[in-house]
Amino acid sequence: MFPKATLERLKLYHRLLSEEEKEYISSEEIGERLGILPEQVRKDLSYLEYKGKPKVGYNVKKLLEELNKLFGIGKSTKVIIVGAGNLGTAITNYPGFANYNIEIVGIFDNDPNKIGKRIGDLVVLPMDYLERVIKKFNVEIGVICVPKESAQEVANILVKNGIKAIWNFAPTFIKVPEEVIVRNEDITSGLLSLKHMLEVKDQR
Amino acid sequence: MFPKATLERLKLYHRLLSEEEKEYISSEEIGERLGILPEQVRKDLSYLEYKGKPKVGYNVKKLLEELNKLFGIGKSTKVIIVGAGNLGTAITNYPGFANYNIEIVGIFDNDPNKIGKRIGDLVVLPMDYLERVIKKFNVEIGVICVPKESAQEVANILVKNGIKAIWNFAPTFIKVPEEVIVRNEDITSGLLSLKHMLEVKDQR
Ligand SMILES: NC(=O)c1ccc[n+]([C@@H]2O[C@H](COP(=O)([O-])OP(=O)(O)OC[C@H]3O[C@@H](n4cnc5c(N)ncnc54)[C@H](O)[C@@H]3O)[C@@H](O)[C@H]2O)c1
Ligand SMILES: NC(=O)c1ccc[n+]([C@@H]2O[C@H](COP(=O)([O-])OP(=O)(O)OC[C@H]3O[C@@H](n4cnc5c(N)ncnc54)[C@H](O)[C@@H]3O)[C@@H](O)[C@H]2O)c1
Repeated sequence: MFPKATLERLKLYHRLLSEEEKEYISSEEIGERLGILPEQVRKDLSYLEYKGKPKVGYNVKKLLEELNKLFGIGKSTKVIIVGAGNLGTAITNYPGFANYNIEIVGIFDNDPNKIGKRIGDLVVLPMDYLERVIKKFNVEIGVICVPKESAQEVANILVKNGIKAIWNFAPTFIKVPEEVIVRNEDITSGLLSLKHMLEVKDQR
Repeated sequence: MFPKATLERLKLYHRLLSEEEKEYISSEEIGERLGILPEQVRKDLSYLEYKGKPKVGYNVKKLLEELNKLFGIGKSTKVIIVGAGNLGTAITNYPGFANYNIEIVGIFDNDPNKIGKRIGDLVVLPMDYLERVIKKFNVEIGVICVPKESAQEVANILVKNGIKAIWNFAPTFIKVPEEVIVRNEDITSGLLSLKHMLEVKDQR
């Protein structure tokens, strides 16, 4: 594990490196730009697996890759939501996803009254824009927030457009090809466990 | 386990018994009212733990208690929701709770534009009705669907009015007395597990 102070400085190096255009950089240069002793910079970077080369310095891309992994920044997962009703809106607005580098890049609906509505930074799009958005952002996960009668039809559209995993909130079983991952979400299980905890408590 | 046909008939007996005022009832009486042979009634009821007494018959209350337990009907758990926004509305409308005998008996908000709005069978009430509804329905569980800035204040109101368990959706830590059960819900964990499943799959 890294000492806390080292971790804080690594975050500074990370920000500097993500804006660096050159291929290699030295500990002297990093130190000068951040007002940190070069010996300290070398000591901090020694905690990483990637080692720099004497006289040449550190490969910016390799350092950045390892720091990205350390901070979980890597490739961010892109998600789209189908169904801009109550649940779809609550999920789109929820700030919790950003912490895990999960980005909601599109929300879709087939109701003309919903299309064009603004939800957070997004605008509700019609279903025929789905393909374009999935391709543009290389979207991997689709979330189903439509009534159960429409769930299978929406799942088919998602699979047809290359979605690899589906988070299904509609209370029904959807059939998808074997290579597509499905997670059926049912928040009632949270309430059930509370109910059981109360019953156990009351019996004592 | 009960044979399927027996289970169906037990449901008929259950409905008949829940309207029966007498203390005891015989298999002949049950059979006559439902058009089922008394031998068949006796055979079906023999699957239960409670046994009737010859000449006296079956104790209606005891039979009903066991059938209630069998069908999970028992005492239904009453729940209220604070925050009639997107999430609160989606939860109130969700049909999944009825299957587990969980009944949402009230939804509250402090925004005048929301008060009076109809959500399913309920009408959004102002916060000062909370005490009355909790007392009237003997409510045990409160659900927090307000922004995180208001979560602690709402938790205090729920605890003051005798709520025993809180289901908290606001992304913040709430402090409650030790005897109150809190479950913090975070649906992002569902999406995170999907993200990890995708990463594992891609690495193969
Ligand atoms: N699993 C859980 O724990 C849980 C909890 C709450 C709600 N739900 C479920 O989530 C779903 C959404 O709930 P809600 O309260 O937001 O409902 P809602 O009616 O507010 O929203 C549904 C939206 O889907 C849109 N829609 C319907 N068919 C469509 C289609 N074919 N293509 C695109 N859009 C379509 C509608 O126009 C509407 O905007 C429901 O199935 C509900 O049962 C699940
Ligand atoms: N944990 C999760 O997985 C998850 C997922 C989605 C949303 N959320 C959270 O759930 C909460 C609700 O989300 P939303 O999208 O429905 O927000 P929303 O803004 O649509 O609804 C919030 C409602 O709370 C009401 N409110 C605010 N302060 C109040 C108070 N003191 N007393 C009574 N009512 C009050 C508002 O008037 C509004 O109607 C937020 O905290 C959000 O971050 C959590």
